[in-house]
Amino acid sequence: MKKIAIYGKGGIGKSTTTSNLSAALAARGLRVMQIGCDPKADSTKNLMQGRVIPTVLDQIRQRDNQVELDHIAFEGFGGVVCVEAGGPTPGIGCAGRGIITAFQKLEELEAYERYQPDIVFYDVLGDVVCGGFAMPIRGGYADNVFIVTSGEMMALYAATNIAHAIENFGKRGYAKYSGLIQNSRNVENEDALVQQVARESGTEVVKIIPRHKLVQQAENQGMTVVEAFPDSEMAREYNSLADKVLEVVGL
Amino acid sequence: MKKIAIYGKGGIGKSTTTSNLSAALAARGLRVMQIGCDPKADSTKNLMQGRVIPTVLDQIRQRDNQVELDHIAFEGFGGVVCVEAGGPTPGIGCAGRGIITAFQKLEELEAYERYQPDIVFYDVLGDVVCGGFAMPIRGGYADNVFIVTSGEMMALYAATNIAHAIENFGKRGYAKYSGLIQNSRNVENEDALVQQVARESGTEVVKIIPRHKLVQQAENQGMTVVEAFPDSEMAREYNSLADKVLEVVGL
Ligand SMILES: Nc1ncnc2c1ncn2[C@@H]1O[C@H](COP(=O)(O)OP(=O)(O)O)[C@@H](O)[C@H]1O
Ligand SMILES: Nc1ncnc2c1ncn2[C@@H]1O[C@H](COP(=O)(O)OP(=O)(O)O)[C@@H](O)[C@H]1O
Ligand code: SF4
Ligand SMILES: [Mg+2]
Ligand SMILES: [Mg+2]
Repeated sequence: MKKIAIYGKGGIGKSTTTSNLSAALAARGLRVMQIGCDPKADSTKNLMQGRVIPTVLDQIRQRDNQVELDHIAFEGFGGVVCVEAGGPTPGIGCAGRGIITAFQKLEELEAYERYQPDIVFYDVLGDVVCGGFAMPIRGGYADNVFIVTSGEMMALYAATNIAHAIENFGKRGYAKYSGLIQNSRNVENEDALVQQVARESGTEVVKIIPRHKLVQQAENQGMTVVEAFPDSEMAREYNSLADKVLEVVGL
Repeated sequence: MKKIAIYGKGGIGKSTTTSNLSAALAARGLRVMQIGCDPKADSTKNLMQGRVIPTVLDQIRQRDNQVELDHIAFEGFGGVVCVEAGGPTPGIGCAGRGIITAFQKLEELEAYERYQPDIVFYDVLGDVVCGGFAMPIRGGYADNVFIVTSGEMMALYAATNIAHAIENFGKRGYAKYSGLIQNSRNVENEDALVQQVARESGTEVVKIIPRHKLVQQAENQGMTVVEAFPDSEMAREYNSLADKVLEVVGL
């Protein structure tokens, strides 16, 4: 079971990229689990026909901690097992608390034993790397970390920050920083800017994903591009990313 | 002394807007203090001729807590008193910890008594509203809160989140949510989208600031637009924002 964390600045395209990755790998017969670790809790929406599934935090609250696996894990497109950690009420408590709680609950309910995933993706907010948001790196929960970025200054700043966090506090032998995924925003000199940050942080650009309106068109149908437009050039881009990820993590 | 917090998603233009506001008000003879509450620690750069001042956290570390006011508070353009809270090493501890530490240190060193500001601006990261980032709202440190947003989905999502935090956890009588500042990104239907979020969160759009390359030109000289191009249309926009802010906070 390979555990892969996908980090990046909010809005950069983590969930879009991760859910298309999950869909592409599931379509090849791999058992995939995708765990949303962003309080926005919509990581898996386009694997669930546009449905926002209940979060682990919400279920614990509403069911007074009488939570079963079927309350928090849902099978979506291609059999991808979808989970959303959720977040606390804005302003109170650590925003990353949902992630800590979700990880505990999934272990307690033996989710990995039941579903036997080949790959687990954690889709993690990367604007700050602390509290629960640092767990996939610090807790030894991830074997590999990829960072999604564009050529925009704020996205690159966040990427550098996350790279430092991995370097400083990845537990020995865990959380290998495996590369940047460029989710293009078509800014000036983008490829070179992203390439430079890759070099400076001692890694590579794993794949350049173009900006494409098929993403929005698929989204409007509550789907990934891989599901809605499987024969498109854009679906090929995500499949090529899937190949690269498998190669990098040794699957 | 009016204490005003400026929140918003990372990269939305909080520091650009706040430093131009500070410059505009200082140019009218008001005593202004600007406290950067973003681990990026560059809020006051363009009031300090492009210089990134030492942060409170860094000074405490490097000087073994033997910190004087002159080590952390610096007078910039127009006499604006500049402070940067700083942030911890990425991945370790709460990212908002610098803010908590900075507030304590400024009180301990009696900064407000020494400088007697008419207005204090806190420029605060708003991607998560927890830990130290919630302090200006929860700790009763801010009289008024403005949120900087554009018409982009992620900026509006963050704005809504921050508005909820104020509503849930502003201490009684403190932290009045005073409105949205639209920092335009020229997306489709922008004015209407921002207007809608204003309505839904029970407030108004205080000012629409256009996107303008004079911002970059001033930045490249290490200045605000108000300092570099005082007679420009863009400087007038920031002055008009200053008028509106004074009116809204009752100064
Ligand atoms: N390659 C792409 N081309 C076009 N639009 C994209 C692409 N990737 C992401 N987007 C758009 O950007 C928005 C934000 O992406 P999302 O995956 O939700 O970001 P994150 O999960 O990092 O917050 C999505 O609504 C999506 O429509
Ligand atoms: N009105 C504007 N017009 C053009 N560029 C802007 C404007 N406001 C901000 N910017 C640009 O956006 C970038 C990010 O702004 P910044 O103030 O640093 O964001 P934040 O403090 O919210 O992280 C700045 O480098 C600046 O050049
Ligand atoms: S550790 Fe990070 S996520 Fe948790 S309270 Fe602090 S800033 Fe918020
Ligand atoms: Mg997401
Ligand atoms: Mg800033």
